[in-house]
Amino acid sequence: AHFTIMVVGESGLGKTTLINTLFSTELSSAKDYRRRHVKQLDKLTEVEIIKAELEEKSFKVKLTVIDTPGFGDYVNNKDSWAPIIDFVDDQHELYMRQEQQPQREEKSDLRVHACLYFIRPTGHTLKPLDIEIMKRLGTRVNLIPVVAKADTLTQNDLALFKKRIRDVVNAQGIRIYTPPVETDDEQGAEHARILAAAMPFSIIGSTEDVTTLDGRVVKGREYLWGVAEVENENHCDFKKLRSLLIRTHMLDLINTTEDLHYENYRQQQMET
Amino acid sequence: AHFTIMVVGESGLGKTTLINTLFSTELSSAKDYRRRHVKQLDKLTEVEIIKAELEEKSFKVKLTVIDTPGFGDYVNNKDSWAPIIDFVDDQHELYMRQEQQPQREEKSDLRVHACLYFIRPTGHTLKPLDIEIMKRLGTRVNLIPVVAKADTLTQNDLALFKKRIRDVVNAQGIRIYTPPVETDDEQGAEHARILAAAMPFSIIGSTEDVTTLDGRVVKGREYLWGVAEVENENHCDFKKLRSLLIRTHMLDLINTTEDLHYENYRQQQMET
Ligand SMILES: Nc1nc2c(ncn2[C@@H]2O[C@H](COP(=O)(O)OP(=O)(O)O)[C@@H](O)[C@H]2O)c(=O)[nH]1
Ligand SMILES: Nc1nc2c(ncn2[C@@H]2O[C@H](COP(=O)(O)OP(=O)(O)O)[C@@H](O)[C@H]2O)c(=O)[nH]1
Repeated sequence: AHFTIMVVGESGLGKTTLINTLFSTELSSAKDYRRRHVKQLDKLTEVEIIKAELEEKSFKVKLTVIDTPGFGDYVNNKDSWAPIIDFVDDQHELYMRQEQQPQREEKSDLRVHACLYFIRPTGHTLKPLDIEIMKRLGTRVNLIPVVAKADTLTQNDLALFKKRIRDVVNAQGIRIYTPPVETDDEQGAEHARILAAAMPFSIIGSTEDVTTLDGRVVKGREYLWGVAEVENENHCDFKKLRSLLIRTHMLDLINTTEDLHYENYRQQQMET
Repeated sequence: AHFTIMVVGESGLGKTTLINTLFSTELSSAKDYRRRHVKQLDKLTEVEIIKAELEEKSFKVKLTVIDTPGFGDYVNNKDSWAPIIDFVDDQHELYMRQEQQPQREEKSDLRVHACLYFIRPTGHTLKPLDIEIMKRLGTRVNLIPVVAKADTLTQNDLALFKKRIRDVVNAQGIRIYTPPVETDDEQGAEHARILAAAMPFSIIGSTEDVTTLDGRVVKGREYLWGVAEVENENHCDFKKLRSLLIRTHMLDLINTTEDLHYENYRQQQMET
C-alpha cells in the first residue's frame, strides 16, 4: 500500500516531531532548524518529500511525508499557500495524465491521502492565514486539523479553544475529514463518533522515553513540574489521531482521495 | 512617579496575562479575545493605552501600559511595526514640544520607559519579523525581550533557545537593555550580572491560585501532569523580570529613557 501524508503549518509547531512520534521513525531531525530556515530565506515555500518504508504490524506501507517548510513564517505571507495547493492539484493532474496513456505501466502516485494542518495553540482562535489555507485545502484533500503543542494549554483553555475552532470552521464552511459512520457496525460507528467529537485533535509529540512521577516509562515531554504524556488520552488526542491514520481509517483516507477528491479534480478539468 | 511600559508581540503570547501577573491588577481580561480581534480586521496595528494607579510597597506609581493589538497577526505584516515605532517617537516629539513652550505647565509624558518584546517559544530561533522590529525598537527605547509561555519548553529546549536568540541578537546588532553594573556596589553588581545572564527572560504568567502536587498554593498554570509555577525561579525568570522592572531598576529605566533615548531623539531632530 502507498500512503501519502502532508503536514502543513508554520515552523516550530512540532510537525517533524509528530511525524517521528507517529511512525517511530527518525525521518528527519527535529533539531535541524538551521537547514530549513535557509530555505525560507529564499522566500519560497517549498515542499519537501520524505520517503520511508513502514512496517506497521501486519502490513507494509510506503509512507511519503510532504513537509511544507516556510509556510506562514514570512513577514508577508500573502499567497504563501499557493505552492501547497498547487502541489495537491499537481498530483491529481499527474495521475490523470498517466491514466490517459494508452500504455499504463506502474504509475507514480503522490496524491495526498491526508493533510494534517497544525494550528498554533494561542488559546484565542484561528488566524486569518489558517482560515485562508484550510478553506482551499478542505475542498481538495482529506483535511485533518490538529491543535499543535497541546501541552501549552490547560484543560479548560483547550476545551474552549477547540470549541472556538469548531465554531469558526462551521461559520467559514471549511471542510474537515470526518470518519464515516457505518450504520451496520455499532462498535465502529461509536468509534467514528468519538473521533469526530474530539476534533480538532490535540497533539503532544515526543520520541523521548521519560519517567513519570509515579515511575512509569513513557513517551513524553519532561518538565520540572511533571511529564506531559503522548499516549495518555487524558493529556492529548495523539492515540486517536494515530488510530485514525494508521489503524482504522487508512483505507478510507485512500479511498476518499481516489474516489472523491481525484474524481472532483478530473471533472473540473473536463469542464474547463 | 510615572512609569510607562509597552508590550509588543503577536496575539496569544500571554501579554495581557503577564501584565496582570506583574501588577496583580486586572487591567483587562485575558479572555476578551473577540474585541481585540475586531481591531485587527481593520488591518491597523493600534496602540491601546491602559492606565492604572499602582501602590507597590512604599511608592505610588502611575502605570501606563501600551498594548499593540494586531502586531504580527496578519497575512501580510510588512511594515506592521510602523505604528509602534511611530508611537515611541511621537512621545519624544510631544515632550520636546512641551519643553519648548515659554510657559511649561504640567507636561503630559507617555515616553516609554520599558518595552517588553514577546518572543514566540518555537524552540527554533527568532522570526524575521522579530528581528525587524527589535532592531528598530532597540535604538529608541529600553528593549527587554522575553520568551513568552516558557512552560512550552523543556529545560534543555529553553537553554538552547535562549542561546540561539542571544546569538542572533548579537549577530544582528540588536540593542537590548542591560542593567548597569556599578563597580562600587558589589551586591548590586552581582544582581545586575545575574539579571543580564538570564536574558531573554523566560516568562510564565498566571493570576490564578492553584495547589501544587506537594500542597503549596501558588500562582501558576495547572496541568494534569503538574503545576508550572510563576514565582518558582527554577520554572521561569518571572521574579527576575519583576525585580528589574519594579524593584531594582525602575529608576534606571526612567533615567535612561530621559537622559539617553530622549536626548538621542532631540539631537536627531535638531540635525535634520
Ligand atoms: N511544547 C511542545 N513542544 C514540542 C512538541 N513537539 C515538538 N516540540 C518542540 O518544538 C520544537 C520544534 O519542533 P519541530 O518538530 O522541529 O517543529 P516543526 O518546525 O514544525 O517541524 C522543538 O524544540 C521540539 O522539541 C509538543 O508537542 N509540545
Ligand atoms: N502556556 C501558557 N499559556 C499562557 C501563559 N500566559 C497566558 N497564557 C494563555 O494564553 C492565552 C492568551 O493569553 P493573553 O494574555 O490573552 O495573550 P495576549 O493576546 O498576548 O494578550 C490565554 O489562554 C492564557 O491563559 C503562559 O505563561 N503559558
